[in-house]
Amino acid sequence: QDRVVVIGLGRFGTSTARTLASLGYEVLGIDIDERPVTEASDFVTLAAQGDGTDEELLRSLHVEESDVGIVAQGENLAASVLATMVLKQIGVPWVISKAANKLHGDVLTRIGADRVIFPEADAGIRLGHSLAVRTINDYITLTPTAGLAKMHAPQHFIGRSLADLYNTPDLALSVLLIRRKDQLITAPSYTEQIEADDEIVVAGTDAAINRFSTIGQ
Amino acid sequence: QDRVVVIGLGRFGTSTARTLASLGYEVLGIDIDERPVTEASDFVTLAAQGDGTDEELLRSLHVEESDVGIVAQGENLAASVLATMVLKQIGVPWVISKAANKLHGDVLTRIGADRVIFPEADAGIRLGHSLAVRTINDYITLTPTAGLAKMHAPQHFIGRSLADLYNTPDLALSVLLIRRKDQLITAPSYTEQIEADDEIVVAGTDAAINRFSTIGQ
Ligand SMILES: Nc1ncnc2c1ncn2[C@@H]1O[C@H](COP(=O)(O)OP(=O)(O)OP(=O)(O)O)[C@@H](O)[C@H]1O
Ligand SMILES: Nc1ncnc2c1ncn2[C@@H]1O[C@H](COP(=O)(O)OP(=O)(O)OP(=O)(O)O)[C@@H](O)[C@H]1O
Repeated sequence: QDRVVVIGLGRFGTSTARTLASLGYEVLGIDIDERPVTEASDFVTLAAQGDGTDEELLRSLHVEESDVGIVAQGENLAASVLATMVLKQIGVPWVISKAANKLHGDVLTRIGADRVIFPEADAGIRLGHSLAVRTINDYITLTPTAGLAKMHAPQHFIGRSLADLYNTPDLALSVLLIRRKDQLITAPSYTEQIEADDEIVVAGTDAAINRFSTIGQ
Repeated sequence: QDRVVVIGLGRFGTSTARTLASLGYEVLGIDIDERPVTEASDFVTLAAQGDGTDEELLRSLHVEESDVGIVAQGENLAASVLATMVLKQIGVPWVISKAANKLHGDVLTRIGADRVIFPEADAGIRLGHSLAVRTINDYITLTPTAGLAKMHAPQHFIGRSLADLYNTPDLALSVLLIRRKDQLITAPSYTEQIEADDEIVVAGTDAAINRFSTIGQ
């Protein structure tokens, strides 16, 4: 059972702490404000109020025994950079830090963050790609021009088979998977018929995904 | 060519505006602060400094002719709620608003937002699921217990075929796709061999994804 420390319980830090706790990790949450600490105490192993850049505080909580550290400050650059530095110095083997922009990210990488993430920038990219097709509700970038899109089955797909939908010439797109309630149908056959409330995962360019979603309209 | 207005050019709004502009949309960006407006003017069709809740300002910029409106404030609840309301009142057909938490989201839905998104919360969920396997660099939730993970091919996979990797009993997981440079190999055959720098997209439970990533180690 891995131990994870999350320093900074803002929107992102709280969501990460909550997800990790639900997946069975032992989670220690730290924030300088009392309010997020009280909220997190409902779902993490231990929630402590204090300054995440203070080495003495971290050692008193045995943070150096953590397997992973997550530094979740974006707007407060000093706290982000100092907390990342302290975690690496006390020996946390894997530190993931959130950055507000590329320069912030470069600083974090240079001082030893093992991974830097840009949650807001990623979300903007995801939304940008999913605007073309209203039914897209998630997206993963694969190449500069192609990606994976998860879409709610459009109304005009219901009752049609994949063979029907694939019948369009020059469609550079693959249906990778259909989620039907809690069942995953991977590499679906041509005869598979789309049902209401199916979710479809496809891979292709934005243009191909856009064309695919309008077949049969 | 769809016209999109983005009100609020923080980290998320700027990333969305930039992605949409690169995909060929006509993008109008509005922010109350001068700095993000100057930055956005390099890549959007028009960047304007002003209050996104001011109907007169929006009409002077012909915002009612937009196809989509994106309201990108999280911390400033009043601006988020009022801008969403004004966009719907002046007739923008599709409004997507960012929310900081569930209650904020409920208010936005009730006043007419067509879609509500929670970028920071989503990012926390994604990170939580990808901690188990260090090489996971993106994740889409499919069901409460299963998802799609994109992972950098681990060192110990290189040179092995999928038949080799699948040879593990009771592995409830599918390899949906391999990305090799700019090429997408969908429904890869059993004889396909993993190369360095491949990215692999798999579908399964966290536990199955975790076990899969350690095969051959
Ligand atoms: N030195 C510190 N030690 C611990 N927690 C801190 C420290 N400084 C700031 N925080 C906390 O970190 C959290 C997130 O910080 P910040 O506001 O900088 O980031 P943010 O990018 O706006 O967060 P989010 O988008 O996730 O809400 C806040 O709850 C804040 O109280
Ligand atoms: N009334 C308004 N009209 C236009 N822009 C506004 C208004 N109020 C705030 N903004 C701008 O919206 C942007 C984002 O707002 P806010 O800080 O509330 O959200 P945030 O969730 O912290 O943003 P992000 O996480 O994307 O950086 C800021 O650049 C701010 O200047």
